[in-house]
Amino acid sequence: PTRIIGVALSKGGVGKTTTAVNLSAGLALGGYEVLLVDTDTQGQSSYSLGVKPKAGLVELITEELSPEECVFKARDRLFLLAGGKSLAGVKRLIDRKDFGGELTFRESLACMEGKYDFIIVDTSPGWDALTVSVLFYAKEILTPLSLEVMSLQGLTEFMKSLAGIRKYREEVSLRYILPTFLDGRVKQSQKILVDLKKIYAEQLCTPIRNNVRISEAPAYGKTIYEYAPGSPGAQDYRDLIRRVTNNTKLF
Amino acid sequence: PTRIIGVALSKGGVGKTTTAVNLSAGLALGGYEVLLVDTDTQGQSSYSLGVKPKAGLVELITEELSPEECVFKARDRLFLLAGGKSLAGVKRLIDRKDFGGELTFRESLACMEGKYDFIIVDTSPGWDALTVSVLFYAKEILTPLSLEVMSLQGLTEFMKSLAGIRKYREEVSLRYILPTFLDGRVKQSQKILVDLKKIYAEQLCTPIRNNVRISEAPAYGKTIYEYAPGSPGAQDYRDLIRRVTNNTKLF
Ligand SMILES: Nc1ncnc2c1ncn2[C@@H]1O[C@H](COP(=O)(O)OP(=O)(O)OP(=O)(O)O)[C@@H](O)[C@H]1O
Ligand SMILES: Nc1ncnc2c1ncn2[C@@H]1O[C@H](COP(=O)(O)OP(=O)(O)OP(=O)(O)O)[C@@H](O)[C@H]1O
Ligand SMILES: [Mg+2]
Ligand SMILES: [Mg+2]
Repeated sequence: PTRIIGVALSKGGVGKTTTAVNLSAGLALGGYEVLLVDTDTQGQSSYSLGVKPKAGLVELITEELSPEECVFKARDRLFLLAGGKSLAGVKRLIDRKDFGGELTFRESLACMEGKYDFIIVDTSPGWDALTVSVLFYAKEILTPLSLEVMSLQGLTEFMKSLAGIRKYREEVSLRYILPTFLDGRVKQSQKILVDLKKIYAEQLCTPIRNNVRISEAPAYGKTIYEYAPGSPGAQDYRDLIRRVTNNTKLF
Repeated sequence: PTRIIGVALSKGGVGKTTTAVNLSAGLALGGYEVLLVDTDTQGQSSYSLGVKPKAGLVELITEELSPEECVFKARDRLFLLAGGKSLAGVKRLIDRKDFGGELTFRESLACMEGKYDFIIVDTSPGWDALTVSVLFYAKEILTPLSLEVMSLQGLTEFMKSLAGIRKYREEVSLRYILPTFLDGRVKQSQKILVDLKKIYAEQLCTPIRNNVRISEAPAYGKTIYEYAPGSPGAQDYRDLIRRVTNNTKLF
């Protein structure tokens, strides 16, 4: 069966898109068939992969084009349903529905299941109709978390909201918490990591270190494996792939 | 007349809340009467100031309470209209209006003008009905920008959206671009700063340096001036206050 992982946290700038792109690309390099779905009005997944698809998620939801025409092949075994500004219209569409708005996404993407080993969903920061609809679709949630108190506060709020969703849909659960921007020099981030280990021991992944190569790669439209294969960033994201696939021999 | 400054950029995690809070608090310390309005569903302005108001912007927009009951005194001369999760309902309210949704905010806040020297509006990341409504209210936009390519891409998209708004409302303009997280060690951030100076020379403010004190202060519910008055963060935000007030003798 297809594993559907939503990369989500209402807090902005914690590494959602970076993680969704490098997780998807890493899984594809590992031999899995992957669909990356960008539900953010910023549409930064396409930018990060250096591609400019002419259609994407909006055309799929509005049924303007067939599913085959909406999906863009970004790399070997890595397919993309692009996001972008026109998704703002989809939010309005969902808000105007009198009932069942939260199922919009699930209905539109039903045709994609079975074709891929993984469907990875990048979400926008904040909390709106589209975020809710993704949480009614994904089965596993991966939350990137920068090691700062404002993000921890964001996590607390997000967990409350997720608990609200789970009352209606038990299948969705927080599966992975991925610390990002770990900076050996900053005392605070080490202390926060220790606190996280106490509360979320089961979900906590090996952190992604603060690595300038990661923030440079999108300028060239490359994944971290293509831009700086030997960097700490590439090593840390390979660790994540091994964790998510439960395959320690990968790479 | 009251100056209305929206702190906005669709990109997440660039320092919008940090800037809105420390700009507001700094102006209040400088003797100005200030209202800080938090339009983000994350409601992190209250958290950063260490206060837990019982009412805020939602109760003002829905007219559940009088304006006096919605405004919370956070510090001397610093008043807060708190944000938070229930703002998600306001977005739905705006989306369901058949016309004039974009004026919701302006109508609700009309009663606040004249009482304050500055109204500073913190916005959420992303692009939705609430963001648009703030852009139909604020006259000046201050955009914090972390010195990374993903944020630069976010700025390009945001400028396009702002240009769309200006067709309907000329009074709003991008007044200040505030580089944040300037890290002397990272070559890329220096290069991006040089590029910004070429394109946005007029709007570009003195950067806010990357300073761990800034990310620690919210844990104690303190502004940067209260938590670490001698830190580079406090110095850089005082520079911003002098620039915004055009008063070089302040502090
Ligand atoms: N481990 C890391 N080390 C250094 N830079 C990083 C790291 N992870 C992400 N970045 C950079 O930090 C910025 C924020 O990351 P990203 O855009 O992926 O976050 P996001 O949560 O998707 O943001 P948004 O909330 O706007 O969608 C980007 O410029 C990215 O390149
Ligand atoms: N100059 C700085 N130096 C170090 N840390 C900073 C600086 N400015 C902001 N921060 C920290 O970076 C994180 C992001 O800042 P902030 O929350 O203000 O951004 P934002 O744009 O409001 O995010 P969101 O998009 O989620 O609303 C916070 O943890 C904050 O404490
Ligand atoms: Mg993103
Ligand atoms: Mg904020």
